[in-house]
Amino acid sequence: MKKVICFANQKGGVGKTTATVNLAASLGAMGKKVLVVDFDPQGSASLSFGMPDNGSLLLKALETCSPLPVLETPYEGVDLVPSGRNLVAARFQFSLAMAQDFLNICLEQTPGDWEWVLIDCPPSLDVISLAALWAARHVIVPLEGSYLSLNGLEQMAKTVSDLKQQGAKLEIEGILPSRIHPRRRIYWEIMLRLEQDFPNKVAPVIRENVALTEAPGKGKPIHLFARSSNGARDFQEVCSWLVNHFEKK
Amino acid sequence: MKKVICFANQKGGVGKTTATVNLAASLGAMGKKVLVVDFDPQGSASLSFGMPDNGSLLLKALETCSPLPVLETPYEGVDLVPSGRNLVAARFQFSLAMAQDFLNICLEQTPGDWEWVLIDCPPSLDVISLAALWAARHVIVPLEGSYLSLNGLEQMAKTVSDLKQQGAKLEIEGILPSRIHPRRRIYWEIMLRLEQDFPNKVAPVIRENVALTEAPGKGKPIHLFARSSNGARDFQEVCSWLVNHFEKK
Ligand SMILES: Nc1ncnc2c1ncn2[C@@H]1O[C@H](COP(=O)(O)OP(=O)(O)OP(=O)(O)O)[C@@H](O)[C@H]1O
Ligand SMILES: Nc1ncnc2c1ncn2[C@@H]1O[C@H](COP(=O)(O)OP(=O)(O)OP(=O)(O)O)[C@@H](O)[C@H]1O
Ligand SMILES: [Mg+2]
Ligand SMILES: [Mg+2]
Repeated sequence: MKKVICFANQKGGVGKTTATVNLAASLGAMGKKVLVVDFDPQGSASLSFGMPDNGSLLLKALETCSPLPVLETPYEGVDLVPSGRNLVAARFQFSLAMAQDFLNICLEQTPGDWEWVLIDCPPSLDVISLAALWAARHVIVPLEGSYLSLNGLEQMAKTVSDLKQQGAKLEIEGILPSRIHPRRRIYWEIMLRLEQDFPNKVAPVIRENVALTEAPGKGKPIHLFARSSNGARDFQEVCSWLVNHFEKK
Repeated sequence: MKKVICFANQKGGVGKTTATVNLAASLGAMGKKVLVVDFDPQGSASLSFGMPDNGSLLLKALETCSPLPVLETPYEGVDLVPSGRNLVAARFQFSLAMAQDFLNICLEQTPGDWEWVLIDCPPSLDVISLAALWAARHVIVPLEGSYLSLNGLEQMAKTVSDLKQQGAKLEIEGILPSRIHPRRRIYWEIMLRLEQDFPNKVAPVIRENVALTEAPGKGKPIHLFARSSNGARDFQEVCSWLVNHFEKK
């Protein structure tokens, strides 16, 4: 049963891409088959795998309702639908009504036996992120340990509930606290709030770790770039949490 | 001579809002008259001033080419055009061609004698951020000390150059390194790159400082929330740099 998961939060810089890339790589290293869909015109996930792209093949597939362009990455078990600046045109070409289908249709036609499809979303409530949400069944919301970031989570919860009212089969499966400074008081305040509002849905946290900032510059996931760093260990924890969470379903 | 400045970077979470809010407040405290235009449907700048809004008045003004809704903030010299979730509709209602005018027209009709207009942009290359760029004469690009953030700057430079080719009167006036960890090697590498690619345009840096993360939760700018913090001192430096930079013009 293919699990299609969106990493979404309209707040910027909360770790959506870092989570998509590193969880995909960890799942792949465990022997799972994973497809990463870089659905952000910034192409951060593609850059993070060392595979920059201009997004024109992806745009073309969406425009013509064709299978998505899939590349093998150098990382075991992980394939990538790359993206880049040309995907911006999707914002001007597709209407709100088309968001329900334009990614869904292409994903369904894309041949491949991946057990996990992880979609990296842009920081924006627009046709691109809405199309990603319509194509997914599950949402993971990364967020930072900050007040402005909590507002992003609140907005996300509202967006998911609006989509469900329109018929989307979508659930917030997890909240992923990221870029965490564990000794800050604001972190403890936020964790209490999260446990209250989303009981049993809060993933293990990803601490702020310079290795996670550097890894994209080498085009590598954290477990290969800095195997014994806090970043690698934290993502290992989150990966186990993710697998248990979904295997219980 | 009114200075209209956009804080723009399609990369998320690089400190656009934190810079807009705190520089506006510092300029106001120096006796300048400042208008902050919160042009992000997330409404982060409005939240950061303690003035959350649903964005419907702003959307209405844009739809009807009317003066923008302006509120006084509790902070000396600073007025605010607030924003919120309802502004999302602008992404679906305005075409790419309309981006040249739909904010410009409203801003020109908005009565007020502000010397500085600071526009906070969303993390996205779309009709909203393009309208902000068309309404401004100057761009300041905040960025983090990370590889993915440098890609955002590169994209921004390309966007500004495309707009100038279409007739926009727009210049990148400054690069604002934010959320800086001064002891990280990646910071030094990035600073060297910036000085090379944008000589004399790199503002003093804003260091990572928990007070800057907490201040929005109290709806206050940093110089009132934590007057002797590194965040307050760094913004004081950047404010002086900003005033000197523009008064030389
Ligand atoms: N735990 C961490 N420790 C240190 N740096 C991190 C961590 N997580 C992410 N980063 C860095 O912070 C920046 C933002 O992270 P990332 O790009 O993953 O967020 P995002 O939510 O995908 O951003 P956007 O909204 O622009 O898509 C990046 O430069 C990334 O390398
Ligand atoms: N120098 C700093 N030190 C500590 N925290 C900071 C600093 N600058 C910004 N922050 C925090 O980091 C987060 C991102 O900053 P901010 O919202 O200003 O970025 P942004 O570029 O406007 O984000 P977006 O792309 O979502 O609009 C916020 O929670 C903010 O409070
Ligand atoms: Mg991203
Ligand atoms: Mg912002």
